[in-house]
Amino acid sequence: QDVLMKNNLLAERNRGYFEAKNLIALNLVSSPGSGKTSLLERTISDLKDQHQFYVIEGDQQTMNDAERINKTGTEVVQINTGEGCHLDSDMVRNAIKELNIGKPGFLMIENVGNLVCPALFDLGESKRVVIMSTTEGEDKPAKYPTMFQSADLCVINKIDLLPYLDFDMQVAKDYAMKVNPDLKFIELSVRSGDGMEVWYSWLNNLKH
Amino acid sequence: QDVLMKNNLLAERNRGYFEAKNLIALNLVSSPGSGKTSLLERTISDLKDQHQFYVIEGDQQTMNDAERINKTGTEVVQINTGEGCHLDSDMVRNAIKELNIGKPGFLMIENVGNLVCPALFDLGESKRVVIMSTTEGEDKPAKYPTMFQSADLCVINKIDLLPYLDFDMQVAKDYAMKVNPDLKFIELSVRSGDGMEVWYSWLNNLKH
Ligand SMILES: Nc1nc2c(ncn2[C@@H]2O[C@H](COP(=O)(O)OP(=O)(O)OP(=O)(O)O)[C@@H](O)[C@H]2O)c(=O)[nH]1
Ligand SMILES: Nc1nc2c(ncn2[C@@H]2O[C@H](COP(=O)(O)OP(=O)(O)OP(=O)(O)O)[C@@H](O)[C@H]2O)c(=O)[nH]1
Ligand SMILES: [Mg+2]
Ligand SMILES: [Mg+2]
Ligand SMILES: [Zn+2]
Ligand SMILES: [Zn+2]
Repeated sequence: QDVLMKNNLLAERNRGYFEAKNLIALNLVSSPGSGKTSLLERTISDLKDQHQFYVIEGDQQTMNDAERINKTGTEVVQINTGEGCHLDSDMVRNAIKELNIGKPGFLMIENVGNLVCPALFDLGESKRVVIMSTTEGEDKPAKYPTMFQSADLCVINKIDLLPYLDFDMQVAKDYAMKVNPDLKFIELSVRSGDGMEVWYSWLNNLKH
Repeated sequence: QDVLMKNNLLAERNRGYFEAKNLIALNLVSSPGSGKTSLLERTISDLKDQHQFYVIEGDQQTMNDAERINKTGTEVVQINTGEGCHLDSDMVRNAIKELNIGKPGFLMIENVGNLVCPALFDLGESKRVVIMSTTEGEDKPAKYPTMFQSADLCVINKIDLLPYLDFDMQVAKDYAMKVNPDLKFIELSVRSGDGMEVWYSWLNNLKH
C-alpha cells in the first residue's frame, strides 16, 4: 500500500521534528465517547503548572473538542477530517505549524474516535495510548485487535461506573494481553479522579 | 469515487434480492460496544415465535458475536473484515449465499463497530438503525454527522445507566436533529427491558 508507505515516511519526519523541539508526542485513540477529551481536560488542568501542553484535536466535524481544551488555556488546533476516518502524518505536520511551539513539553494528539483505521497510521508519536471504557464490554481488544496491538498503554476509563455494570476487568485485560502481551494498563476514572495519579506518574516517567 | 459507485450498484442488486425473498434488511451501526449484539440477542429471543430472523455479523476479527447469536438458535454468518473498517455490499452478497433463506422475515446486518466508514457503504438495506449509548456523551451526532444523516432510526441504549451519568437526552436529540431533522428516536435499555416494546412495534410496522 503506497498510502501507508508515504504516511510512514512523513511520520518519521514528524518524529524528528518532535525530537528537535523536545516534544513528547502521544497519540490518543479510542472508540467514540471513551473519554479522550475528558482525560486531556483533567490532565491539563491538574498538571499545567508542571508541564507545557500542546494539543491537536482530530474529528470528522465540529470544533467541540478544541473548544473544551481551549478553556484550559492550552494551545490547541482542531483538524476536521470530513469523511476521513483517521488522522494521518501529513495532517499532523500541517497542524504543528499552526501551534506556537516554545517550551518543551507534551504534544497530545487526540485522534478521531475509531478503533479501526487510526491503528494503521503512524503520526510520529513516541507513545500510543488506547482508551477503553468499562461501558463498552470486555471483548473490544479481541474484536478490534490491530489497535490494541499497536498501543503502548491501555487506559481503562469510567471505573466509577463498575458498580452498575457487569464488566469484568480481568477478562478485558486477558483479551488485550492475548493480542499484545506487552501492553500496560492503567485503571482510572476521569470523573471521580480515581487512578489519575498513576496516569500522571506514567506521563512524568516519559520525560526522564 | 469508483469504489462507492461499484458498491452502490451491488447494493441495489442486494435490494432486489431481498425484495424477491421477502426479507426486510436492517443495517445496524454504532460505536464499538453500544449494544448492537445485545439488542439482537434480546430481540430474537423475544420475537422468534412471531418472526423469522437471519443475521449477518461484521467484525474485524473473532466469531464472538456470531456465537452469541447462534445461542438463540438463529441462522447467522460471521464476516471477518481483517483490517477493513466496514461491511460492503459485496461481502453481504457473499454472506447471504451461506444463509439458508426459507421463510420471509428480517435480515439483521450488524456492521463493524465504527461511526465513520460504514456510513458511506449502502448494503442494500431497507432501513439503517444507528445505536448510540447514553455512556458516549451527547455530541456524537454532531461529531460523526454522516452516520446520523444516513440513518432512519436512532436507538438510544443503556437508559438504565442514566441515574449515574450526566447525559442530557434532549441535548443529544437536538444534536442529532440538527444533522438529520427526519431522524426518529427510540430510548431503551436492552438490559432492563425498558422501551423494548417501542422497538418491537417499530419492527412490526416495517412488515406491513
Ligand atoms: N461516568 C464517567 N463518565 C465519563 C468519564 N470520562 C468521560 N466520561 C463521559 O463520557 C462522555 C464522552 O466523553 P468525551 O471526553 O467527550 O469522549 P471522547 O473520547 O473525547 O469522545 P470523541 O472525541 O467524540 O470520540 C462524556 O459524557 C463524559 O462526561 C468517567 O471517568 N466516568
Ligand atoms: N447497562 C447496560 N449495558 C448494556 C446494555 N446493552 C448492552 N450493554 C453492555 O454493553 C457492552 C457491549 O455490548 P455489545 O452488545 O457487545 O455491543 P456491540 O455494539 O455489539 O459491540 P461491537 O459489536 O463489539 O461493536 C456489554 O458489556 C453489554 O453487556 C444496556 O441496555 N444497559
Ligand atoms: Mg473527544
Ligand atoms: Mg456486537
Ligand atoms: Zn478509515
Ligand atoms: Zn474506514
